[in-house]
Amino acid sequence: MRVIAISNQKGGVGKTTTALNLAAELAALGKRVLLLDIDPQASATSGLGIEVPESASSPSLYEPLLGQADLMEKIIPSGREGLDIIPAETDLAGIEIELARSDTHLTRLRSLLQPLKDTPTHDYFILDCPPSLGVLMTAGLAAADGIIIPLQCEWLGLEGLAKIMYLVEQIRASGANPHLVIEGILMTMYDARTNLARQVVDEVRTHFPNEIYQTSIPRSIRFGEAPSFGLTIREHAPQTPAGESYASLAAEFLTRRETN
Amino acid sequence: MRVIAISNQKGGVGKTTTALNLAAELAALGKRVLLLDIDPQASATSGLGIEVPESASSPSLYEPLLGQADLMEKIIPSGREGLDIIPAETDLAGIEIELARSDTHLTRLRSLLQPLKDTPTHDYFILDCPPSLGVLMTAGLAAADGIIIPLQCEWLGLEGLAKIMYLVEQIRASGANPHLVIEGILMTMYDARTNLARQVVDEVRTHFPNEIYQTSIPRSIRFGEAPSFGLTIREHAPQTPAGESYASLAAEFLTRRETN
Ligand SMILES: Nc1ncnc2c1ncn2[C@@H]1O[C@H](COP(=O)(O)OP(=O)(O)OP(=O)(O)O)[C@@H](O)[C@H]1O
Ligand SMILES: Nc1ncnc2c1ncn2[C@@H]1O[C@H](COP(=O)(O)OP(=O)(O)OP(=O)(O)O)[C@@H](O)[C@H]1O
Ligand SMILES: [Mg+2]
Ligand SMILES: [Mg+2]
Repeated sequence: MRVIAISNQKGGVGKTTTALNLAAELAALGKRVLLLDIDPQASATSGLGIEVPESASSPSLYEPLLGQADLMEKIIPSGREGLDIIPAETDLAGIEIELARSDTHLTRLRSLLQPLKDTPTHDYFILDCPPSLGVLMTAGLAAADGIIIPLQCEWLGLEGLAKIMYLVEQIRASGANPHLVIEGILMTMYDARTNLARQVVDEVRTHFPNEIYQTSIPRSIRFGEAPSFGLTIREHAPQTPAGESYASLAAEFLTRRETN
Repeated sequence: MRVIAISNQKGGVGKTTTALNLAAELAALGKRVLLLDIDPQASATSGLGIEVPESASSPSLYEPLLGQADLMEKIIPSGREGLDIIPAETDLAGIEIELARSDTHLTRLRSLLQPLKDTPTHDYFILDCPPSLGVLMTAGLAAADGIIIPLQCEWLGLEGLAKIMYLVEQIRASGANPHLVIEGILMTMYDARTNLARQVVDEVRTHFPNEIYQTSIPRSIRFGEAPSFGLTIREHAPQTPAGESYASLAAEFLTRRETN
């Protein structure tokens, strides 16, 4: 079982779109996948059209992170074969303050996931991280085996790359997660008609030739529409370049995994 | 002197683009404006091409928020007439953890800005807030007189609107800032060619007819390019619809101010 964090502190770069579509495509390829939504905005939960069942307790990771419930109890089906989810709720925002007051905030999520590695129920855990440099985001990096960095083909996106790379270095050096690797850098919202997009991709390919995925995700309004129907991109726009883009990412991701 | 927070917990919706361009346009209309970058990503600082002078201490709000320095010492010129800035640095991320441990984290920024209202040096303070539901974002809301909510014309953007409206309600009800008003909702990245954009604008106009600005900001690659040159949109693309869009927002913002 491998834990993959989809993370970049820059906002709106396609973290949630990547987390939910990669998770769905890995499941379509026969992997058992658990999507953990650790962003209090809960976009991954609503983007998949998940109706969270009414219950007395919080459906999110809130209680497990405070040691008040078992993580496995929070797993619910996604309606897609092979894909389960632990949803998020706005109460997760409160955890940032609660956890920040404890000295173990960095490794809390890691110690929650560690025992599940011995008797794995899933092949992959995919973490959708919030945009920030706060407690939930750093806990996600500390818990992950690998990180996928979605990167918008814009200048401000490029500036953020140095920061997330530095943060990964710090997490490794701190001893919280010495073996954290960069799974890959995914270029998102790529619009081939603009010079800016080509310049940014060239820049990333020059500096990070081994990390950048060959697959880039095209800018398409279909991605903006899909969450309003609670559908993955393949469900919403099958047989289109956008609809197939995350299937080709999943294939490339698995090929890298097998050869590394 | 009025403090305006540019805030929305959803990432990548145009908060920084709005903060720096609105600040520059208000200054061009003769107002004295201070832009406070309270996002550890420091996109507003780099987007204006600000070279932060080397110095022994941190140039950001870090020390003032901990009571270790005077806010006024951190003000530096932006190179544009009437526009000053307090830059951000990644060290601000550390403040989230430090402040979260104190019971006054919500009102720390407010009490820092309050005394400046009596002997104002500027007409407007514009706060560029980080994407999150964390300490710096809520402190920004508690410190503000009014909030401008940039909203992407996408489904996931619309979902975020209910959350930020609820958060404003909570900040008012908590007593931390009972008189916080919604200055306005700004539709950003508007692409008239897509149904989705028109549907989202119609939805917002129906539910918030008084808050939505008439001015909407068009989607344009020029906005992605401008920060790479450290230029405002008017400096980078004068006499274009994109280049003029924030000038018309500034005019609408001031007209509302004068009539309310
Ligand atoms: N390839 C794409 N082309 C066009 N729009 C896209 C693409 N990928 C995502 N989007 C849209 O862009 C917006 C931002 O994407 P998303 O919410 O996945 O980013 P994020 O990094 O998770 O944001 P946050 O920082 O708020 O968590 C959404 O409205 C989404 O529908
Ligand atoms: N109207 C627009 N049209 C096209 N691109 C835009 C527009 N406004 C902003 N952008 C680009 O979209 C990206 C996100 O904008 P920006 O960084 O201002 O958003 P933000 O809400 O401040 O993000 P964060 O949540 O990370 O703070 C940037 O690359 C910016 O250049
Ligand atoms: Mg997201
Ligand atoms: Mg910003």
